[in-house]
Amino acid sequence: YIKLDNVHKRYKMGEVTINALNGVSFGIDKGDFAIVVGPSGAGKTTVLNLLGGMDSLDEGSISVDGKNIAEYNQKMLTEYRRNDIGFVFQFYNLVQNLTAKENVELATQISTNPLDVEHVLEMVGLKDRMNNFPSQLSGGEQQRVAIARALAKNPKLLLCDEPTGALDYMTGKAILKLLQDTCNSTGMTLVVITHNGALTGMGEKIIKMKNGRVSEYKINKNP
Amino acid sequence: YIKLDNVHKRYKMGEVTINALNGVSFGIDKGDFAIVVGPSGAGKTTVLNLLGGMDSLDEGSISVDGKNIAEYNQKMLTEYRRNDIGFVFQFYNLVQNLTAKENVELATQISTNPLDVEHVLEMVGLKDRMNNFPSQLSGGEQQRVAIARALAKNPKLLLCDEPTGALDYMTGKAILKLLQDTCNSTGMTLVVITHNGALTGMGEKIIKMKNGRVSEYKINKNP
Ligand SMILES: Nc1ncnc2c1ncn2[C@@H]1O[C@H](COP(=O)(O)OP(=O)(O)OP(=O)(O)O)[C@@H](O)[C@H]1O
Ligand SMILES: Nc1ncnc2c1ncn2[C@@H]1O[C@H](COP(=O)(O)OP(=O)(O)OP(=O)(O)O)[C@@H](O)[C@H]1O
Ligand SMILES: [Mg+2]
Ligand SMILES: [Mg+2]
Repeated sequence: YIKLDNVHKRYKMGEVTINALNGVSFGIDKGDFAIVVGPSGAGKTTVLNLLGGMDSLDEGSISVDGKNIAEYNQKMLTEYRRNDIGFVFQFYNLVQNLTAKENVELATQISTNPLDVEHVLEMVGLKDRMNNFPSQLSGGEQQRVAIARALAKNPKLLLCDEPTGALDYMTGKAILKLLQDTCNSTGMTLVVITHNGALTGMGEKIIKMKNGRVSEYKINKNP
Repeated sequence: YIKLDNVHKRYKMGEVTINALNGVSFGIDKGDFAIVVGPSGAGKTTVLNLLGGMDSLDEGSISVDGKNIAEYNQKMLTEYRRNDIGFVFQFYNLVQNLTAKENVELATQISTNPLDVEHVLEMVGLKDRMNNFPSQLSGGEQQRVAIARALAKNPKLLLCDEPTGALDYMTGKAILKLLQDTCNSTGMTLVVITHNGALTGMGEKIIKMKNGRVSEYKINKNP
């Protein structure tokens, strides 16, 4: 369903070239819960940004549902991001002058088959805070708004960049269970970057990255 | 050295009042490594902001080194923040159009006895990236710039809001060891918010928070 083949991404900074991705290849099946782990700077966010159609690669190919998205033009990428992808950003990217509820509504307005906004906010534990602005919320509360926003889109492919980074153990575990349950019940494909090694047992595919490459690839038959 | 006594902090939002802190009391000795843990929304960041002189309380007192900082006027608070405090923010707060090195230098220009800027950046593993801007750095690299900036000030009191939230296990552990070593060698007092329960063994004081209160307080004789 998802296939990265020898993907390279380079950043030129004067005389220095950073090889953010240096030949990344892996596959993910439809409906999988895939987990991406690795040290800081390994290239995890770069992989997710490419999968989400938010950045372009320098070499290689990325096919999603049979189509090489690396060959999409701007218009096709915009459609892809809007219709097929839900994205939880490492830095949340919430709209500061919209409330939590309005942030989630904004994302669902362009969705073909969105979930109920208030229900999703309740599922992430923010029922009483949905009328607050991001600046009135704690770090973990803001992260949960970002998660609700992506979930509510009801996308084919949900991409989460460290979705529990600001959450305590119990809240984080509940969030991952919510994501996993949604993945199992709706057939959604889920890719999660996490540095919480304790969670790798939950996924069908474990992709370990290091220095812009895949260092290890595990298939888990019984998550 | 640090004493919070029945501290209250309230946010009024229309008819609703949020009791961010609902009677918080605890003490920390000079040179301690204190760890604050608790669920998302418990009030941890609010406590740190008050300790750092960046916010004001509604009830109670906070004494640091014998002085009630809750009674400081604006000028005294500015001096306190500038000279005595190093702060690692939950959202980093880096200056986007200054490089990593310039961000750290900016903080040390107003310090009485700063550490060497390049040396501190090397200690957090960013020797090769110090001339990059925050937007050219991964999440964990940006977090490490924020840590270097606070450390380089060589403050009496170092306050860190989830300093390893975006770091993988190995990098995070190295960073906490660096903070602990600095605390032990310089006599600095260190307060760290973390939701990584595995790390609580490292501190002399463990302060567990829940719903705006201290739910548990442990003294660890042998960290
Ligand atoms: N715009 C950019 N310009 C230059 N280098 C960049 C840029 N964006 C990312 N990089 C570099 O590419 C490498 C991979 O970055 P990436 O953000 O993918 O890492 P990551 O695995 O997500 O790390 P973290 O766990 O710290 O978030 C890093 O060395 C980073 O500094
Ligand atoms: N400006 C504000 N206006 C209204 N409520 C606020 C404001 N700032 C914080 N709060 C609320 O106060 C409570 C405590 O917030 P705080 O940021 O201290 O939590 P925290 O323990 O740091 O949580 P996290 O682990 O999620 O970062 C939360 O319920 C939060 O929503
Ligand atoms: Mg990242
Ligand atoms: Mg916080």
